[in-house]
Parts: sequence; C-alpha cells; structure tokens
Amino acid sequence: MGQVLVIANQKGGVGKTTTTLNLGAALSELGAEVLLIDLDPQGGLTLCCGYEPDSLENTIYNALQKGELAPETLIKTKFRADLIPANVDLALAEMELINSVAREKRLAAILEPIKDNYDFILIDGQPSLGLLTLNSMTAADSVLIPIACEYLALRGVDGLLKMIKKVQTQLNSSLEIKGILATMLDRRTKHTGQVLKQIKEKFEPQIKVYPQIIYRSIRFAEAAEAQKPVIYYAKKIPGAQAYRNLAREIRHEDI
Amino acid sequence: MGQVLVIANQKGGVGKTTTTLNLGAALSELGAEVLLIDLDPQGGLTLCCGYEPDSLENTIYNALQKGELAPETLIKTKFRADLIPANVDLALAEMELINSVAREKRLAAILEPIKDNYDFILIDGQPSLGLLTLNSMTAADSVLIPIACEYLALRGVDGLLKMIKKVQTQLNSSLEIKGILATMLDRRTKHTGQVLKQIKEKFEPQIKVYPQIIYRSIRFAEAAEAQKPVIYYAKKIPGAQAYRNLAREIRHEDI
Ligand SMILES: Nc1ncnc2c1ncn2[C@@H]1O[C@H](COP(=O)(O)OP(=O)(O)OP(=O)(O)O)[C@@H](O)[C@H]1O
Ligand SMILES: Nc1ncnc2c1ncn2[C@@H]1O[C@H](COP(=O)(O)OP(=O)(O)OP(=O)(O)O)[C@@H](O)[C@H]1O
Ligand SMILES: [Mg+2]
Ligand SMILES: [Mg+2]
Repeated sequence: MGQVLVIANQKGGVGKTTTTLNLGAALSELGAEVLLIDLDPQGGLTLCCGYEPDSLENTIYNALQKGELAPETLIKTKFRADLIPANVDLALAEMELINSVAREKRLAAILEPIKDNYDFILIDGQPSLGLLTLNSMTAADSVLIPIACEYLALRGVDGLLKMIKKVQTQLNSSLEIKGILATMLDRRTKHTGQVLKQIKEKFEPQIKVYPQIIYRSIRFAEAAEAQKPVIYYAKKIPGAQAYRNLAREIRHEDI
Repeated sequence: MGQVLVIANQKGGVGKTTTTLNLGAALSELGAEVLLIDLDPQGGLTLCCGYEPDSLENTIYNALQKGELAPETLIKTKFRADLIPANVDLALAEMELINSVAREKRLAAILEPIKDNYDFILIDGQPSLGLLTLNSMTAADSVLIPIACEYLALRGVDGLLKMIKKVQTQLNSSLEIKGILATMLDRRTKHTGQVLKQIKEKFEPQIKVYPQIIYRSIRFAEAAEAQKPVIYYAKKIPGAQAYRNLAREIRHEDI
C-alpha cells in the first residue's frame, strides 16, 4: 500500500525539491518502488531528473485538467524511480481548478488507481499555501517539512501548521506530520546552529525533528546543474550520507 | 510621481524580501520618500521591519478585500520608510479575488490615491506566478528580478519573463524590466561564479544586469533575526555596500 508523502513548506528555497529528489533516489536504492511527482510550475524536480520541462507534452497539469493520468505521463528517472513531471502550464491549474467541484480532491482521485504500484509516492510542493498545496495535502498520508536553519524559514512554519490543521479537519483526517528535516546547517556560522536549537525547542516532542541534518554544501547546486541527485554526484559529502540515512529511517518506519 | 517597483521571482529563497527591505532602507537614507508593500502571506518583510504579522489588524489583505486602503494600514518602519504589512490572511486573497471583476487591477486601484506621496513604492512578491503576482505587476512601472547564482534559480527565469510579456500585452503595457540583481554569489565556489557569467551571457544587453552583486553572507540571516536591514546591522559587509550602491544607481536613473 503506497505511502504518499508531500514535501511542503511555503517558505522558498529551503530544500523541498532537493529533498524530494534525494530521498526518492535513496529509497529507490534501498529497493523500494518510488514515484516522484513534480507539483511546482517551476519544474525544478523535472529538471533535476534530466528532462526539459517545456519539451514535455504530458505533465501533471494535463492529468489534473482531465481528472485522470494518461499512462505516458509516467516517465523513468535514471535512478529506477518513476516521475510525473511538471512545467509552467501548471501555473494555470490553480486558476482553472478554483471553480470545479471537489477542487481540492483532484490529485487524490488521480493517484487512487496507481497508489498500490508503489511503496512511496513523494510530492514536491511549490512555495505557497494555494490550491495545489491543498491538493497535495488532501492526497497525502503525511507531510515532511524541510526547514532551512535560518530565522525567516523558522518563522514561516506556523502558517504551514495552521494549514495542515485545516486540512486535517476539513479534507483529510488521516493526514499526519511525518516530521521536520533541518537543512542548510553551516558549521562555520553560529546563527544556523542557534536556529537548529530553536527548531528542536519549539517543535519537539509534538513533532519529530529527524536526527539527520542536511549541511550546506555547494555540491547541491552543482548536482542540480549536472541533473543528478547529490547522493550520486557527491556520495561522500555529509548531506548525501544524511539523505541515505533519512531514507533508511523512513523505510524502516514504514515496515 | 512615485515609481512602483515590484521585486519578483517565483523561485523561492533568492533574496526578494532581503532586496525589498535593504533597497528600501538605502533609498530612504538617500532622502527619498519610500513605501514598502508586503505582498507575501509569509509576512517576511513585515517581520524584518520589526512587526509581528499575526498581531496586526490592518494589512494589505483588508485593503484588497475592501478595494481601498484605510489610513491606519500604513505603518512606520525604523528607517523612515512606510510599510503596508501582510500576514497569513493574505493567503485567502487569491481564492477570494479569483471571481471578482477586474481582479488583476485591485492593487493598482488601491495605490492610485497614494502613489504621488512617494518617490518609490517597492512591492515584495511571493514565490509564485499566481493572482497576487499578477496584481503586483499590473500596479507596477517596472520589475526588479533578484536571481541567486545557482543553477535552479537561473532556469526559473524563463517562466517569469513569459508572464511579464503576458502582463505587458494584456494588463499593463507600460510595465518594464528594471533589471536583474545577482544574489548569493560566493567567492569560495566556482559554481556561483559560473552561473553569474551565464546570467550575463543569457540576458545582456536586452535586460540590464546590475553591476552591484550581493555576495552570500550569514549576516543577512542574522540581520533578519535582529529585525534590521543588513545595511544597518552589518554596514561594512560587501552586500550592505552593494545595496547602498544599487540604491544610488536606481535613484539616479529616476531623476
Ligand atoms: N543542503 C544544501 N546546501 C546548499 N545548497 C542547497 C542545499 N539543498 C539545496 N540547495 C540548493 O539551494 C537552492 C534551493 O534548494 P531547492 O530548490 O531544493 O529548495 P526549494 O524549497 O525546492 O525551493 P522553491 O521554494 O523555489 O521550490 C537550490 O539552488 C539547491 O541546489
Ligand atoms: N546575500 C545573502 N547571503 C546570504 N543569505 C542571504 C542573502 N540574502 C538573503 N539571505 C537569506 O537567505 C534566505 C532567503 O532570502 P529571502 O527570504 O530574502 O528570499 P526570498 O526570495 O524573499 O524568499 P521567498 O521566496 O521565501 O519569499 C533568508 O534566510 C535570508 O536571510
Ligand atoms: Mg522547489
Ligand atoms: Mg520573500
């Protein structure tokens, strides 16, 4: 029974796409069947998997519009996982879905027929609390929240938790918070270490803060340019190890 | 005659809020009359100006809803500029405005009566291409595009330029692109230098790439926590000097 996990945080640039890509690749490496879904019109995840977003005819936008997933929308990545890509067309979906019936449930309805083909379905969310994010949370079993160890990223989490509560009461009562993943920690700076401490003090024990921490490294931006997950582009850096350990822990939680 | 400048890029975490705050503070320091508008439900700009977003009753959301700006919505910052704040209520505005008449022109209509009280009105955009961003571009004279010197940020600009073209043909024919501001350059890494080169090769001379470059420094995140613009929190760092020089150049362009 596939577990649907949405990687969400409306604060921009905290590592949502990077986490979806690397957690997905690491879970595939452990032998799990994985589907990645790009739900951001920027198409960052699609790019990191080596596809040109604007060259694709079948994307998640077409599936949301038609209310069903054409089989050719599912494409292969180089690391065994499947991908449902996105491109800038998806920016239209929010305005087009607004007036449709059960508009928050479109994505959940599309995933229903294929959910059991996978162990994990990871959804990369866009940096907003709009209708696409509502769709992703309505379709999901749980939410993983990456938080960059910087002041503004910490402050933004309250708005996200409020939204999750609303979704739990009105749209998806089984939605849980999987946990928080601290990212962009930089040993050279006091500030990021202090924010990590604040994240733990503020959210534990109600919300799990994963022990794996993703340290800042320029290798991540280089890996994106090389269109590879960092766990293959720079295997030995602490961040790559942390994503592999995170995958082991999440896979272990699942069994 | 106030110049309305929107700081926009749908890629998250590239320095939109930091640029609005520091360019605004630096323009105020040069004697210009400045209004800052927070158009992001995260309320990052409101926070950096020392206000608790959720404690405020009058925000840009109320003005958009009523179609007019109550005088008490305008609040003072500690650096002479005025601020129209935002909080998470603004996330509702997108869904509520969708079905209203002339939905893209709400912000422009609100600013009309106060435009001439300022030399510069700076709008901090949220990381998306939705209706609030459309509103900001319809109300603006020009767009300043911060781009972090990292691969994914560079790739996202095409979608933004497409949207600007659409706004120019359908909603606001006088909208111009002020220029591109390169941010998060890190002398210690080859990658950011290469991306800066790619930004210049790809966009110049059609689009101006400002000579001022905002280098990466943890002082920015610390300044946000201290709720001060970095130009006051850490005056001597290269990034603070760059924002002061940028303000001088933009002020000079205006005369
Ligand atoms: N641990 C890290 N250290 C340094 N850079 C990182 C790290 N993780 C991701 N990055 C880089 O930081 C930038 C932001 O990461 P990413 O795009 O994954 O964030 P996001 O939350 O998906 O952004 P958006 O809000 O735009 O969707 C990218 O350029 C990425 O390559
Ligand atoms: N030049 C810089 N060097 C290092 N850190 C920076 C720099 N400019 C901004 N920051 C920090 O990087 C993070 C992202 O910046 P900021 O919030 O201004 O980006 P944004 O584009 O407004 O993000 P969002 O897309 O979420 O609105 C913040 O924590 C900020 O303090
Ligand atoms: Mg992303
Ligand atoms: Mg911002």
